[in-house]
Amino acid sequence: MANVIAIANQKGGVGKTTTAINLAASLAGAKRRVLLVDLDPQAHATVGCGVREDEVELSTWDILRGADVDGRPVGLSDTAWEILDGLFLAPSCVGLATVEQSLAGEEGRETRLKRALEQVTSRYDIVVVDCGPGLGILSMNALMAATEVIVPVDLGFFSLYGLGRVMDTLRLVAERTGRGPAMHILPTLYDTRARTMRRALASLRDQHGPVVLNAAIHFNVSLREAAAMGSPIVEFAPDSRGHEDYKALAEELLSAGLHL
Amino acid sequence: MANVIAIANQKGGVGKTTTAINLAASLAGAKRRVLLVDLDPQAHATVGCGVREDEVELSTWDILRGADVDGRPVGLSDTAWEILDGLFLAPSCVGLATVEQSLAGEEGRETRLKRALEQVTSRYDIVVVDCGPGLGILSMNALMAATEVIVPVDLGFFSLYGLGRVMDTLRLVAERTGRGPAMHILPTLYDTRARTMRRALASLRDQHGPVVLNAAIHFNVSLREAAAMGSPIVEFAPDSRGHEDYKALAEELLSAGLHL
Ligand SMILES: Nc1ncnc2c1ncn2[C@@H]1O[C@H](COP(=O)(O)OP(=O)(O)OP(=O)(O)O)[C@@H](O)[C@H]1O
Ligand SMILES: Nc1ncnc2c1ncn2[C@@H]1O[C@H](COP(=O)(O)OP(=O)(O)OP(=O)(O)O)[C@@H](O)[C@H]1O
Ligand SMILES: [Mg+2]
Ligand SMILES: [Mg+2]
Repeated sequence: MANVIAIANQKGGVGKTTTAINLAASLAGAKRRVLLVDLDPQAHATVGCGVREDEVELSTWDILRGADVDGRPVGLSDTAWEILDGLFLAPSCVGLATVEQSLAGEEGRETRLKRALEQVTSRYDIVVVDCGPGLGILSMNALMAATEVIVPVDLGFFSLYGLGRVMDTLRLVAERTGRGPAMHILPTLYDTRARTMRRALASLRDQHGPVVLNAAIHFNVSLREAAAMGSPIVEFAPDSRGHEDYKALAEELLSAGLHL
Repeated sequence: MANVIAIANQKGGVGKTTTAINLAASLAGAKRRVLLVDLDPQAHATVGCGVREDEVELSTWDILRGADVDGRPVGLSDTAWEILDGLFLAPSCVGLATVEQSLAGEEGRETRLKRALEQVTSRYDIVVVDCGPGLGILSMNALMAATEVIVPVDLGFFSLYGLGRVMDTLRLVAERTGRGPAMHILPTLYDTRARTMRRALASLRDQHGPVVLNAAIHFNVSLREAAAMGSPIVEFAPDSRGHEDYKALAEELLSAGLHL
């Protein structure tokens, strides 16, 4: 079973996509074969890797709705674009926004991604799934398939306030699957000069202990600029703080024993 | 018909809630009677106004699901908490997260808020609706009821990229209702020292002209701290840049002829 890392938090704008793209690229840089799955109808992981939405033919939308190609169901490998050595992307498209309504009431709608991933576990060592904001059917698909969940938190009041809701959802997933994903909290957008943020990080560590990763992602303009250039930070600015931080995150996860 | 201003953008973390709370408070400061409606299951406009979720009895969830109180349907005034002179809040609760599934397929599910607002237009001059991220049934309820839509944009690549999607949705609303809400783009989290943001704002104004408001909300730590204290910026830090910016926004909207 490949490691499946969901990047999820219902709070918007906390760095989920930035983390998904750059963690996946850093893991590929550590010689793992990585599949980045874009499960957000906004398709930001897709455009953040330089893939244009109008060039995408098969997407995660085709996976979740059970579309066919050449008389057989579309598989994740059919959708995959090569982004870097060892990094492949299963792109999203706007059709994904209709999943909530089109799959409402369907049997097994929350485990469609999990079943699609079981078909490709021999090809990839690690799968990273970018979720959009909210905790609807798309995020549930990611959480039901995940072995680990990384919850980015921007150390602001609203995002800290919402952590309890994320943990409730993970408990629900554990009840349904019998073994919930391991949760890791990742501090992001961290501006060390801001006293309130330094305090927020200290109290986060007090409250949640080892669930909070040692790695913290600092506020770094290169990460914002890399997104605009459609390229992971390892390509756009390999000497930047942003790249160092995501490399450290990849190393921490690999040494913590992602079962590889 | 009261002015109904929806604060919406499917992109997460662009300052929707911060704008909803502080614009509503600034409009109340200009002697209007204002109702702030929290339509996000995260309930951030609710806690950002100092109301605890566990103290909320009737909420926007009761409005949308058509609950009864004393044998008649719950109205928005039944839910309202007084926050400041002239500012009232219709709080949210976590039950709102189930709306997508529980109202799926129901007749008129997208106009429940509009119908509830028609009952209270004599009590309030202006209604401000905070939407969560995404463009599902909750945001559609706000857009179908709105006379104006403010779209906060944090001048980052992902948020600019997603603007087209918001405009497509507003065209859809205009087709369904015959008169779509007027759209205003509000630059937020603006750090004037960042060259990429100065350029992004200039190109936003080139591309969208008068749709972009003159007012821009600068990055201001007091806004972040006010949220943590559960208080609008006018109360927490009346001399701050954040308060000045939201006062200027309120004045621009009032002088642009919100029909009052
Ligand atoms: N460490 C960082 N330093 C500077 N900017 C960052 C950092 N992480 C993310 N950003 C920027 O902050 C904004 C929000 O990040 P991002 O879009 O990755 O969040 P998200 O959680 O994926 O948002 P959504 O909820 O819409 O999916 C983006 O403009 C991104 O470029
Ligand atoms: N002008 C500003 N200056 C500094 N911080 C800000 C500003 N506007 C918003 N923030 C902070 O940025 C974060 C995101 O803002 P906010 O939660 O209002 O966005 P949102 O669009 O409502 O997010 P969501 O998509 O989750 O509803 C919050 O921590 C908030 O306190
Ligand atoms: Mg994202
Ligand atoms: Mg919000």
